[in-house]
Amino acid sequence: MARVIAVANQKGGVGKTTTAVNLGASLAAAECRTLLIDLDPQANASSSLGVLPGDISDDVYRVMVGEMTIAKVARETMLQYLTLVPASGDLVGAEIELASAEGRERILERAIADIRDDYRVILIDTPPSLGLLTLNALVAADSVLIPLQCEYLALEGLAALMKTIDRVRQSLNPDLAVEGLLLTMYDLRNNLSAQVAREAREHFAELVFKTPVPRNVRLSEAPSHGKPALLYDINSKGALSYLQLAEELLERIENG
Amino acid sequence: MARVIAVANQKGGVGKTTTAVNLGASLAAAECRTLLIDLDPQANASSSLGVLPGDISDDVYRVMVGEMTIAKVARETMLQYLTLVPASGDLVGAEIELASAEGRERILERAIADIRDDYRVILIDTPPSLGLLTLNALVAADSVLIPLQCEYLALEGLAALMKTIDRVRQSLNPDLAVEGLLLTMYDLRNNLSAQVAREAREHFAELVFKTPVPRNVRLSEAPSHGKPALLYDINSKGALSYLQLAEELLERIENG
Ligand SMILES: Nc1ncnc2c1ncn2[C@@H]1O[C@H](COP(=O)(O)OP(=O)(O)OP(=O)(O)O)[C@@H](O)[C@H]1O
Ligand SMILES: Nc1ncnc2c1ncn2[C@@H]1O[C@H](COP(=O)(O)OP(=O)(O)OP(=O)(O)O)[C@@H](O)[C@H]1O
Ligand SMILES: [Mg+2]
Ligand SMILES: [Mg+2]
Repeated sequence: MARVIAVANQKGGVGKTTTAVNLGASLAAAECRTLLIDLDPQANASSSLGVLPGDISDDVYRVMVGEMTIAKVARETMLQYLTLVPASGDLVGAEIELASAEGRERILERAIADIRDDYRVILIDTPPSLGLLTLNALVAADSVLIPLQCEYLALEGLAALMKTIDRVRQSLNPDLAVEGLLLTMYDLRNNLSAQVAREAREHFAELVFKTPVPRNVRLSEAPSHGKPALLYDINSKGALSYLQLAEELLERIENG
Repeated sequence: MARVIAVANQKGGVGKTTTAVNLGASLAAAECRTLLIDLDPQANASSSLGVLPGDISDDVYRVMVGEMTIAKVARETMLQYLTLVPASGDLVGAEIELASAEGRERILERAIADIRDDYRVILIDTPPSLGLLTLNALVAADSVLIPLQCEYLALEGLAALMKTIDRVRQSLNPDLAVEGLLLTMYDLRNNLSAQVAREAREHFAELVFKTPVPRNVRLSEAPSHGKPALLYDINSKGALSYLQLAEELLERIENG
């Protein structure tokens, strides 16, 4: 039975997609059967794995409007143990189209139930907002992995996100846990990163992953080659930190 | 009669708020009467100017639901020629509350019409999505200033944004122009920035502002002090680049 993890934070540009793609790839490298669902109309997770909008006819939009199952739209990636449910621009319309649908918050949860036993981990990349798509991910998930960019404005947004998680836990998904906070774009050269990291560890203690992800240009170059960092430059600090994160996550999952 | 400029890009974390705040402050330093409207529920532009959620009772949410005028919620900042319409978390609910309101795309346009003659420039900071709040900004605006982070994934999102601008121009705001593309977080140390800059200038030529904004830690430190960069560290590369951008923008506006 898969562990379903939503990668979410309404603050933009904090490393949600970079984390979903590279953590997914690192779990696959450890032969952990992983499904990555791209639930962002920007479809950045899809293009980071070399799947461009023109390549696909069936994507997660068809799942959200009930026309197709996940099994039907899921596709292989260059990594044996990583499967992708791609997104496309069609998804932009989903939030409006589904706004008045019956059980609109549980569409993804129902779709995942069919294939849950086929994977060990299911990761969901979400858009930078707290709309219906992100809500579907939070309802379908066992836990939320929160990328926290080591910047002041990113720290500010955490309170609103935690409030939203609380609300979802009270009304729609009582078991929703916080998988952890991941420090991203940690820049050893400046004090701001160290300050934000210190504040996060003070407030959230054990919830903060021991592995910080450093700012590393290889991580931002890899998407233009349609590859995760571990296939683009395995020796880069970025690739190594996500391999380490995968190990840390698997340990947390095994030990419960 | 003010020029109304929406600062927009659905890609997250590209420098929308940093641009709205620091360009606004730089225009004010040039004694150009400027209004900054924070239309993002994250309220980052408000906190970057030292206005925290607890400080305000009336914010742009009250304008969007028709309870108050802009004149009533606008407040002074530490800069004489810069006035702020703050945001608060209440704005999160606005997109859902207004979804079925009559003339929901023109609420901000109507509110701005009352005070348009009091300012020379009106800047609108928008959230990282193409929902009703951003749509209101695009309908109310004369032009769109597009911050373009010098990263591959940010370049990818441009086509979707340009399509949205076209659609708004055809249906709701025929005169909507592109004010320009602003290269942000330009990092001289890596090739990716240079490559993205070259591609942007090839595709968009004159539309790209001559002034690039370099990656500069002072820009990301300033918000934690509640000040724009020019009051936090006037000699920093970040502050100087936004002063230069303000000059370039004023020249464009004067010369039509
Ligand atoms: N550790 C890192 N080092 C350097 N660059 C990074 C790192 N993590 C992410 N990036 C780059 O920063 C930008 C933002 O990251 P990303 O797109 O993953 O964030 P996001 O939270 O998914 O954004 P959005 O809110 O738009 O969905 C991207 O261009 C990405 O390549
Ligand atoms: N030129 C720059 N140099 C260094 N840091 C920057 C620069 N511009 C912005 N930043 C920092 O990068 C982060 C993202 O910028 P900002 O919040 O302005 O982007 P945004 O597009 O408004 O994000 P959102 O999509 O969440 O609204 C912030 O922490 C900000 O302080
Ligand atoms: Mg993303
Ligand atoms: Mg912003």
